[in-house]
Amino acid sequence: MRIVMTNQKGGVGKTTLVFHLATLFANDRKSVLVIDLDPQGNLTSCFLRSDLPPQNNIALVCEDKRPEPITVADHLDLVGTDSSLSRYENHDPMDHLEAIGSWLDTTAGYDVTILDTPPSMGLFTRGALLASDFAIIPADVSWFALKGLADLVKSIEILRASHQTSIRLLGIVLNNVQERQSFAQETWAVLDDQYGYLLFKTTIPESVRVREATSQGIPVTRLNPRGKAAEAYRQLYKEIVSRLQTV
Amino acid sequence: MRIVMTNQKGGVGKTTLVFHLATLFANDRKSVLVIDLDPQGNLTSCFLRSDLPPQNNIALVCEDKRPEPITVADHLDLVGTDSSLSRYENHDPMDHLEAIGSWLDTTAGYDVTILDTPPSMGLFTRGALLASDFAIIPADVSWFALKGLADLVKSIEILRASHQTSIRLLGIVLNNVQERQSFAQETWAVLDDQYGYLLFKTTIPESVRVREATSQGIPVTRLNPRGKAAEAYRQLYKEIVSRLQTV
Ligand SMILES: Nc1ncnc2c1ncn2[C@@H]1O[C@H](COP(=O)(O)OP(=O)(O)OP(=O)(O)O)[C@@H](O)[C@H]1O
Ligand SMILES: Nc1ncnc2c1ncn2[C@@H]1O[C@H](COP(=O)(O)OP(=O)(O)OP(=O)(O)O)[C@@H](O)[C@H]1O
Ligand SMILES: [Mg+2]
Ligand SMILES: [Mg+2]
Repeated sequence: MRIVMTNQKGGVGKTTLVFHLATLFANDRKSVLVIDLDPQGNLTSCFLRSDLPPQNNIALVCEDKRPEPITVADHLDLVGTDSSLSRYENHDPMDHLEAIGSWLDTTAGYDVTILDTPPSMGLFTRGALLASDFAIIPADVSWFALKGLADLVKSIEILRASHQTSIRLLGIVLNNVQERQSFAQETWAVLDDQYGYLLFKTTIPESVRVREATSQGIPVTRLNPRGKAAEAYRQLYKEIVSRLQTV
Repeated sequence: MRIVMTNQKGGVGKTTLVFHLATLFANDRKSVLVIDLDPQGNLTSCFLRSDLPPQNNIALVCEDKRPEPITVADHLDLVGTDSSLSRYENHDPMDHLEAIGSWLDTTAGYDVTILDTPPSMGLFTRGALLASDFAIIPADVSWFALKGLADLVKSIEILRASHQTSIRLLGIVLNNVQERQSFAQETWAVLDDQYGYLLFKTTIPESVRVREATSQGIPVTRLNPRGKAAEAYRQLYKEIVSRLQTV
């Protein structure tokens, strides 16, 4: 089962969510593969403090070679990336679009694969959408992120129809929610009206501990297990697992 | 004089900074042109609540046509964009890279032109860097944004050397700074050590009023003029103007 985390809007929490969900699946004894498709390599830097060895770089699929997963925790393997990936972003899109999917088809044996994408609708994001079963869209409670949502939901639909793939939107997660924002309540009402069941009930609160966690490469569920953010990630994980069982 | 706001890291505050600096230059009776090069069209949506008319879209430069600026406030014109721009992102980069600069050369008469870019190092960001005199890099106080800074500073240098253009880094602005983050003090010390004079002294505090401002299309300097965020933007504007006079 493959899940892609996507939103063209920057900084909404895609990488942070992949980092936490991957560790929660692995804690639950699922065998997990995470893939970093963002040339910034933020997901890679959550797991590895040193440079990524070339044989573990997803960029290899653009050269018709097979990247090797690297074990970063119990039940958790990574195929990462770095800025070398950007030299393929402007290549002729068609030849690389299918590359991610066809390589993934050779990596049997994982219960869950989670793909992190860059903040764009470019080649790697579209390749990841075509190769996945489900998409999760993180959004923050801001006018910019909400404005882009309708376009994003539509373009996932269009991609699915034009390539006859099975990608489905599993849901939208509100991240970085600040309690004191009256604006958040109003926005929630608008979202609920527009997206209803697609919206996960669990929202992830804004918490300085989350920022500290990603910078230390330790999930907040371990750094501050009784805090509100850790509780929210565990709650969201349960909601995701139950949705996966019912779709 | 042309300034480009850039950072491949998403969500660090590029668009919000362009929106506020453009209004501060215009209030100071400078004639200002702002250009939106992000297919999300976030800057455009700060100024226009309705759809952008096709003749005001920067995408026209990729068809060898001339977009028309639209006046959105006193002394402030916009050439905006929307998702139609993304069809050019994967075109053969070389023919569009120069298009932005050569069109800008025909739009004489503005004191200041400010370009907003998408969170990537793709075609439009590189075209904007080649066409500008100065770059300003907003960063938030996070491991991800700081990790990418060195790469970004380096790639601006490389672009300048390989295309013999005059682009120079005017400075780095820390945005979304939360007082209670002890992490911020530590990070500031590391940044000061690494970037020294490149770092603007003024930092922009995290403030819910800023989020509300962009969603209403009213700068925080008007929405909440005596608040800490408005004060910081005015302070930063003074620092930018004085740097422009001394470089
Ligand atoms: N719940 C949260 N509370 C506080 N900070 C958060 C939270 N979630 C994410 N962040 C912080 O917000 C910033 C943006 O998050 P992140 O980098 O994961 O987003 P992204 O969507 O992956 O960004 P990009 O578009 O650049 O890929 C990071 O500094 C991260 O630490
Ligand atoms: N000082 C601030 N205080 C609070 N919120 C802020 C501040 N600056 C920006 N924001 C909010 O943070 C979010 C990201 O800002 P913005 O969209 O301007 O960043 P960006 O770098 O342009 O993002 P992208 O990479 O998607 O283009 C927005 O919701 C904005 O309202
Ligand atoms: Mg990311
Ligand atoms: Mg922006």
